[in-house]
Amino acid sequence: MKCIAVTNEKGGVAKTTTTVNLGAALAEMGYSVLLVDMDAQANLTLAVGADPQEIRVTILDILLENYPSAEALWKPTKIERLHLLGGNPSLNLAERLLPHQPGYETLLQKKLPFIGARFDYVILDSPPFLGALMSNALAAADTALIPTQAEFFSIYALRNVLALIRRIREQYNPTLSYRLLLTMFDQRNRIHRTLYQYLHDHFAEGLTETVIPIDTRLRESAIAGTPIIQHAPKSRAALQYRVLAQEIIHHVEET
Amino acid sequence: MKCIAVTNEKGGVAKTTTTVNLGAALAEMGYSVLLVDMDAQANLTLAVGADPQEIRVTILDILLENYPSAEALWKPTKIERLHLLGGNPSLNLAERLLPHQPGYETLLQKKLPFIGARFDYVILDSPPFLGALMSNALAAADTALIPTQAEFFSIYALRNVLALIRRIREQYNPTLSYRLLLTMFDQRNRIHRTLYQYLHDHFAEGLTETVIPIDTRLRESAIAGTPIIQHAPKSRAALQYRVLAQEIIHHVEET
Ligand SMILES: Nc1ncnc2c1ncn2[C@@H]1O[C@H](COP(=O)(O)OP(=O)(O)OP(=O)(O)O)[C@@H](O)[C@H]1O
Ligand SMILES: Nc1ncnc2c1ncn2[C@@H]1O[C@H](COP(=O)(O)OP(=O)(O)OP(=O)(O)O)[C@@H](O)[C@H]1O
Ligand SMILES: [Mg+2]
Ligand SMILES: [Mg+2]
Repeated sequence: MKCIAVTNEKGGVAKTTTTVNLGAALAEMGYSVLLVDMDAQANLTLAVGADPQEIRVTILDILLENYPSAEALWKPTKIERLHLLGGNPSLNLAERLLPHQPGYETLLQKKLPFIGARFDYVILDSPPFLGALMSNALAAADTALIPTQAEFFSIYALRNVLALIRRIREQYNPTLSYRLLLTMFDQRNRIHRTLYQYLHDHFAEGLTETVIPIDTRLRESAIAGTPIIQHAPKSRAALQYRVLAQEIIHHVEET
Repeated sequence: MKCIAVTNEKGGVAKTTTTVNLGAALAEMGYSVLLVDMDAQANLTLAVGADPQEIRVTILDILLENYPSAEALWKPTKIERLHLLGGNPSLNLAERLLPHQPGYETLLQKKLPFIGARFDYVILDSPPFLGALMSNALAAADTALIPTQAEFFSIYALRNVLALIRRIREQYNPTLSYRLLLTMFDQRNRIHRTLYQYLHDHFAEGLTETVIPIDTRLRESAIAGTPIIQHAPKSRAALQYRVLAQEIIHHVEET
């Protein structure tokens, strides 16, 4: 079992879109995948067509050991081999409840073998906030996948996320690696091209080869509650998320 | 003095871009404006060309009354009549420190007359998180300005933000109004047009008449650390943010 934390403090950089579509691409290739929604917005839950109001047990309940043992922790989605541990607004309480637990940053690291044992991949979608849930995700993960746009605020955000990754690596998770993924890239936009070059110059080995282009079919797939692989199998975004899945498999198997 | 809270749980919907440019448009019209960065990402601080590492006192220090009294709370920016109460990563501690204070949700409401007395407008940029800082912003504000994209996750996020506004209105701030602002609108995109129609049908009187189009000059102005009004005064975005300023003035003066 390998665990991937999709994370970035910057909002709206396609963390959720990457989590659901990377997961669906891995499932299409035959891997069994668990998606975990760690964001109170519950967009990952929506992205697979589930209803946040029907989610009884979230990752927060599991970390606090506060759920009926008979309740199933994850549910299948309409996509074969793709399962969901859903989210709902109660995840907002994490920042208040978790820090009081001893060793709170490694609660997920300890629970993951129990939650993820049956899966080939567990992919965590984190909220846009450098808090307790994000540090849990990084402490538990084999690799952090950091979606970023080729825009100023997104690139500035990298310093804090990479600093957190360094701290978590030193304190809890020595083999934690990371990959930066350029998302919503508009080839025709001069700023995007210039800042992509900047990312290449400053983060060369950390950047994935795969780039996700801007593709309105992804907006449609969010509305449809269906990953792009199923919603528009021949779209540019579907193709690129399949290529990304290949690249991530190589990366996690190597490290 | 009127206070505007620019807020939305959804990440990347142009909260910061709207705060800096609405502020600059009001300053251009002759109003004195204080911008308050309530986000640990400190993007508002960057957007006016300031350095988050040089910010000694943040809004969190003020709410906790934990700052040297001789220190100036705000600094001028390079734009006349536009001032900044800056942010830095220490704002991340707000969710842990504030909830222990008695009546923590109204700390800013009580302090605002002291902080904002000399200004015509105080504009608050909040983080993408339904937490203590956002509720403080809403309890203190005359009106909430909610930037939203014409996209599925953004529209879904409105239910939680409007529910929070209703609660804050009932508990602490009975005259709190709100306005939804469509941002990054791409007229050529079918999904954007369809969901804009949906917003009109479901939120008619709450929606501003002004729409902010997608305009790459805004990406440039973020890099330049200069509001669009100064960076590209004749751009579509500069024009629309000036129109928005007019509309907001009417709205807050009416209520
Ligand atoms: N490549 C793309 N092309 C076009 N639209 C995209 C693309 N990737 C994501 N989007 C859209 O952009 C918006 C932001 O993406 P998403 O919600 O996945 O980001 P996020 O980082 O998870 O946001 P948050 O910080 O709020 O969790 C969504 O409306 C999504 O549908
Ligand atoms: N109208 C627009 N046209 C083009 N780009 C825009 C527009 N408005 C904002 N942007 C860009 O989109 C990105 C998101 O905007 P911004 O950072 O202001 O959103 P935010 O809601 O403050 O994000 P966060 O949730 O991370 O605080 C930024 O890179 C910004 O420069
Ligand atoms: Mg998300
Ligand atoms: Mg912002």
